[in-house]
Amino acid sequence: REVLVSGVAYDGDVVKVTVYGVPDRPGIASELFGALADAKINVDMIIQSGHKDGKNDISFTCGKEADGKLEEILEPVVEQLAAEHFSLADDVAKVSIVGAGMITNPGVAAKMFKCLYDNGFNIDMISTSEIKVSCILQKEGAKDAVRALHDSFGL
Amino acid sequence: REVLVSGVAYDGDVVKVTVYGVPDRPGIASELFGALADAKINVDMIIQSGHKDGKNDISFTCGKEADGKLEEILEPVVEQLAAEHFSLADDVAKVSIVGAGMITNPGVAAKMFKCLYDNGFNIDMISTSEIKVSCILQKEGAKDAVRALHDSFGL
Ligand SMILES: C[C@@H](O)[C@H](N)C(=O)O
Ligand SMILES: C[C@@H](O)[C@H](N)C(=O)O
Repeated sequence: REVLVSGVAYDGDVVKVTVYGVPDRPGIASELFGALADAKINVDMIIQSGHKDGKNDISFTCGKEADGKLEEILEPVVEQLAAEHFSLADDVAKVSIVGAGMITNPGVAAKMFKCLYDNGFNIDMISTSEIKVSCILQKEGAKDAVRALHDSFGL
Repeated sequence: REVLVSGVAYDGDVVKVTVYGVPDRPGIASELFGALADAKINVDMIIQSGHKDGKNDISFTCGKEADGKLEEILEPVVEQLAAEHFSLADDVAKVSIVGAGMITNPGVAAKMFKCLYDNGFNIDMISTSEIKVSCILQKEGAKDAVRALHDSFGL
């Protein structure tokens, strides 16, 4: 039994947004999340990975209650930031493994990814903390991923 | 005083790696982190944001003790994954704000990003959890970011 992982969590209340091709200069993240804060949008995950050719993509997730408001908030901001475009998807779910002190153990995240691969899941987004590894998957069938992870970690 | 944020953390023992242009299909993350796990590389943050045109970039951070080994581990894997290339940088630091239940409060992350902007910092990577917002910055001057964040959150 992997004592490192104590549970698997599922969150189906997820809208995933990616703003593509923002200029990689100070102030961009401030403007984007300032506009979301002004509109009282509760953000869950914020994910920005390495930049390329002076541009970057910034993703975030929020609850479905924001779904109707996001387009009208993002359109002016994305234009102001001179970003390329943004995408919005609510057919996704967040599946996480949770446990104390696990992320520094390199095998734990790899085991989660292997389990998702063996069960045919494509990973849309990844974010980790000291106690959690979260993956955004297509919502269809994501509950099966939870069961597969339970089995894989002996829970 | 922002009771939401209780501290600011600095970690200078950071190597940032981004693998660019991996095919966005099941099994890629499993192979990459499987290879790192086999080589006993302790990974800190794993960050993958939205994909584009069937490709994606995956970033991760680890401690400097891995620096000498990473190239020889990543070269064969990156080739096997048919990724475009990978970048490695150790002139970076992680600066985080920490506090209970803060990430759902949209203003907290925005306030951090605004503070970094006002002090001229460019944000390389972003990762969040329920209790933490972490930014990867250029190491030079990053300790000044810690002081600025202390002031901004009244700590
Ligand atoms: C891309 C975005 O994060 C930018 N680098 C900033 O500092 O705001
Ligand atoms: C890009 C990578 O995460 C891929 N989608 C996978 O599932 O492994």
